[in-house]
Order: sequence, then C-alpha cells, then structure tokens
Amino acid sequence: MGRTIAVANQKGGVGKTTTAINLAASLAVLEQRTLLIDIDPQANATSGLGIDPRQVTSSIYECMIDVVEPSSIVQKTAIQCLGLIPSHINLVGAEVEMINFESREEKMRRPLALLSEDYDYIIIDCAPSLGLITINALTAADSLIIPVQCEYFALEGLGKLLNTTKIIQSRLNPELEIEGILLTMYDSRLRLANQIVEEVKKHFQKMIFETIIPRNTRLGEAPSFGKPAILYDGESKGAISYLNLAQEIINKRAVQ
Amino acid sequence: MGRTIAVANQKGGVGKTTTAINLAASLAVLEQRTLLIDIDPQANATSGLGIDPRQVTSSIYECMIDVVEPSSIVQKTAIQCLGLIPSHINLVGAEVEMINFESREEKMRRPLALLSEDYDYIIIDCAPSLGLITINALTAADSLIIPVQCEYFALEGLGKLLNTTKIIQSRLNPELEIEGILLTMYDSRLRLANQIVEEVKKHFQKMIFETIIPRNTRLGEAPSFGKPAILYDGESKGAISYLNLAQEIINKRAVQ
Ligand SMILES: Nc1ncnc2c1ncn2[C@@H]1O[C@H](COP(=O)(O)OP(=O)(O)OP(=O)(O)O)[C@@H](O)[C@H]1O
Ligand SMILES: Nc1ncnc2c1ncn2[C@@H]1O[C@H](COP(=O)(O)OP(=O)(O)OP(=O)(O)O)[C@@H](O)[C@H]1O
Ligand SMILES: [Mg+2]
Ligand SMILES: [Mg+2]
Repeated sequence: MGRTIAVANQKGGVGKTTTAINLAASLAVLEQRTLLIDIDPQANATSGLGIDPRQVTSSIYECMIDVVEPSSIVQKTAIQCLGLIPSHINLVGAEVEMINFESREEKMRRPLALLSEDYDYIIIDCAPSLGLITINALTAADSLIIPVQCEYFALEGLGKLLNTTKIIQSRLNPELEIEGILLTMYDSRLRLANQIVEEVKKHFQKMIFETIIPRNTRLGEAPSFGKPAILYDGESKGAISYLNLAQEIINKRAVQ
Repeated sequence: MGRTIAVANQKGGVGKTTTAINLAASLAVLEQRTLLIDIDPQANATSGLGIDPRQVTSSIYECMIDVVEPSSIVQKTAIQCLGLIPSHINLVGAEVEMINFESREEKMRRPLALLSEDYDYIIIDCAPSLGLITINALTAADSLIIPVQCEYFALEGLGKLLNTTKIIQSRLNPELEIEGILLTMYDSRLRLANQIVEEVKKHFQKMIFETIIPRNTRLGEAPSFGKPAILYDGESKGAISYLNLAQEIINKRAVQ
C-alpha cells in the first residue's frame, strides 16, 4: 500500500506546485513508484511536466463520480517511475456540482484506495483554497506537507491551516498526519527570511523538515521547459534540495 | 462617483494584496479619498494595515446580505484619506451559503453603489480563486487590475483570466474594463523575468501599465509592521513604484 501525501496551503504562491512536481520526480528517481495527481484547475503541475491541459479529457473528478477508472487516465512522464493524473478545467465546476452530493467530502477515498495498490507514493498538488476538492484530498490522504514561503503572510496563514487540519482529523480523517512543514524560497541574505525560519522553528519545532528549499532560479525556469528541476538542471541547488527532501521522507518511513 | 477597482488573479502569490494595500495607501497620500475592501478570508490586507482579523465582527458579506450598513463597518487607518472594510473568517462559509441565492453574483452591487458616493477610489483585494465572492466583486467593479508575477506559471494563468473576464463582461457586467496588467516582483538580473516581460508586452501591449513593480524586500517587510510601504520606508523602490502606479491611474482618469 502506497502512502498518499497531499501538498496544501490556502496561501497562494508558497511553492505547492513546485514541491509536488519536484518531490514526485525525486521519489521516482530514487526508484519509488510515484503518482502525481493535479487537483488544481490552474493545472500548473500538469503543464510543469510538459502536458498540455487543453488536450486532457478527464481528471480526478471523473474518478470521484465513478465515470472513469482511475488507472485508465494515468499519463506517462519523462521519468520511468513517475505517472501523472492531469488536471482539467472541469475541476472548476466540480466544487459547485458536489455541494449537494451525499458524503461530498469523501468522494476521493475510493479512487485513491484503488490507485495506492500500484504505487509507493501518491503526491497530490492542491489549489490555493480550502474548498471541497482540497477537503476531499485531505480526507483521503495519509499525510499533509505544508509548504511555507519565508515571508510574513505565509507565516500568518500557518496557524489557520493547522486549525483546519485538526478539524479534518476530528471529523473526517483521524488517520491524517502532518508529514511536515517545508520552508521554501529561503534566501539566507534576507533578514525577514531568517526571522520567519526562527519563528517557525520556535513554534513548530517537531513538525519541520530538516531540508529547507532555497530560492533558486532553476526551480522557476524548469516548468517553462515542461520538466522537473532534476531533468532541467540536476546539479542545481533547487534540484538537490528536493532530492534531499525525498530521501528524508523515505528514511522517516523506513524507521516507522 | 468613485471608481471601484478589483485586484484579482486566480494564480496565488502574484502580489494582489501587496498591490491593493500599497496602491490604496498611495492614492490616499495623493489626497484621493480611498477605501480598501478585503474580501479574501485569509485577511492579509486587513493584517497588512495593522488590524487584527480576530477582532473584526463584520465584513463585506454582512453588507451583501443586508445585515449591516456598509459605511458603519469602515475602519480608520494610519492614513487620513484611507479607510478599510476588513475581512472576516465568515467569508469562508459565504461562498457555500450564497450558492442558492437569487442573483447570487450581484450581491455586492448595492453596497458598493452606496459606498462609492463617499470615495474617489474603492480598491478590492480578492482571494486566489474565481469563486462566487470574487465573481461578485468583478460584477460590481468598474475595472480590474491583474497583477502578474514575472514567473512562468503566472504568465500561463493570464490567458485564462482574460477569458473569464470576457465571460463576465458578456453576462454580468458589460461596463467592466481592464484597468491594466501590472508586472510585479520584477528582478532585472533574471533571464526568466525579462522573458516574461517581453512575452506580456508582445501579446498584451495595450493593457500593460507603464509602471513595473520591482522585487523589493521592503514590500515584504512592511506588512509584518502592519504598515503600507510608504509609511514603513517611503524612500524604498517598492514604495516609490506604487506611488508611480497611483499617479498613472489618476492621470489616465483625468484624460478620459
Ligand atoms: N524555491 C524556489 N525558488 C525560486 N522560485 C520558486 C521556488 N519555489 C517556487 N518558485 C516559483 O514561485 C512561484 C510560486 O510557486 P508555485 O506556483 O509552486 O506556488 P503554489 O503554492 O503552487 O501557487 P498557487 O497557490 O497558485 O497554487 C512559481 O512561479 C515558481 O516557479
Ligand atoms: N514587489 C515585491 N517585492 C518583494 N516581495 C513582494 C513583492 N510583492 C509581493 N511580495 C511578497 O510576496 C508574497 C506574495 O505577495 P501577496 O501576498 O501580495 O500575493 P497575493 O497574490 O495577494 O497572494 P494570495 O494569492 O495568497 O492572495 C508576500 O509575502 C509579499 O510580501
Ligand atoms: Mg500551485
Ligand atoms: Mg492576497
């Protein structure tokens, strides 16, 4: 049984997609069978792996309403052990359509349970919101990675997200763990960035990954070539930091 | 009658809040009576002006459902001509509650019409989504500012947002204009940033503001002190660029 990890934070632009793409690619390079699922209608994880969202016909939504078999819509990527379930513009309307469904928060459970037999890791890239689609992912996931940009507003939102996680744990998914808080876009020359790191370490010591992702232009350039950083520039600080993150997650699991 | 400008982009972290706060503060410093309305449940524009969102009892939502008079919830700020309608956590539930309302997209029209008699400019900070609350703002606004971070994913989302704007113009608000596309977090040393600027200039030449907002650490530090950049460090490149933007918008209006 694979481990399903949602990458979520309602604060926008904190590095959710960059983390989802590069963590999934790194796990695959370390020979873990990995599936990346893009549930953000913006479809950044889809285009960041070189797939044109306009060519996509079905997404995870069609699996949630039992119209397609999840394994039938997995696309191959440039990395052997990495598959992708792309996003589709239909996801925009999904939230409204699902409002009146029976157990509307639990529709992603079945498709993910089916998929997790074929993979070691499933990584889910969420939209910058706590709407019904993201709630479905948190209800079905084993754990949650919270990317936190080393900026003031990102720090402010962290407390709110941890409260929401507690509510989900108590009502919808008692098994949901916090895989970790990931500090992103860290620039050691900036006083603000260092203050944020100190603050997060002080309040959330046990939950932070040892790996900190530096601000690195290669991470921003890679998606414009439709590749994860490890294929675009494997020697770059950005690519290496996500490889370290993948190894840290694999090691933690081995110990448990 | 004041001009209502929504600051919106479903892509997260592109500088919507930073633009809303600093443009509103700059307009006020240039002696335009200005109101900033925070409609993002994250309440970043609220805390960025030094107001604690936990102390807030009503937001624009209570005005949309006719429970409070909009002018009664305007808070004073450190700048004479600047008022704020803060955000409140209730906004999270508002989208679900409004789904079954009669003309649910037009609820913000009346409160904004009442308010615009007292101000020269009303600036609305939107959440990173195109949900019902953001649609309400676009339906009620005179124009729209689209912040675009000088990054690949932000460029990708621009086409989609312009399509959505056309739909709103045809169905809900024929008067909605594009005030402009604002390039943000521009770092002239980065090849990617220069490529993005070229791309946007090539495809959207007529819609871009002359003012480009540079990446400037003072803009990131200011909200942690609860101040707009013009009060935190008025000499900084960030503060000056938003003052230039405000002047550009005032001049454009004078000419029309
Ligand atoms: N460590 C990094 N160094 C440099 N640039 C980065 C880094 N991480 C992310 N970026 C860039 O910053 C921008 C925001 O990152 P990203 O899109 O991954 O955030 P997100 O949280 O997924 O945004 P959204 O809330 O819109 O889904 C992107 O343009 C990305 O390329
Ligand atoms: N020009 C700039 N220079 C440096 N930092 C900036 C600049 N503009 C914004 N920032 C910082 O980048 C981060 C993202 O900006 P901001 O929060 O304004 O974006 P947003 O679009 O409102 O995000 P969201 O989608 O979550 O609402 C913030 O931490 C902000 O302080
Ligand atoms: Mg994303
Ligand atoms: Mg914002």
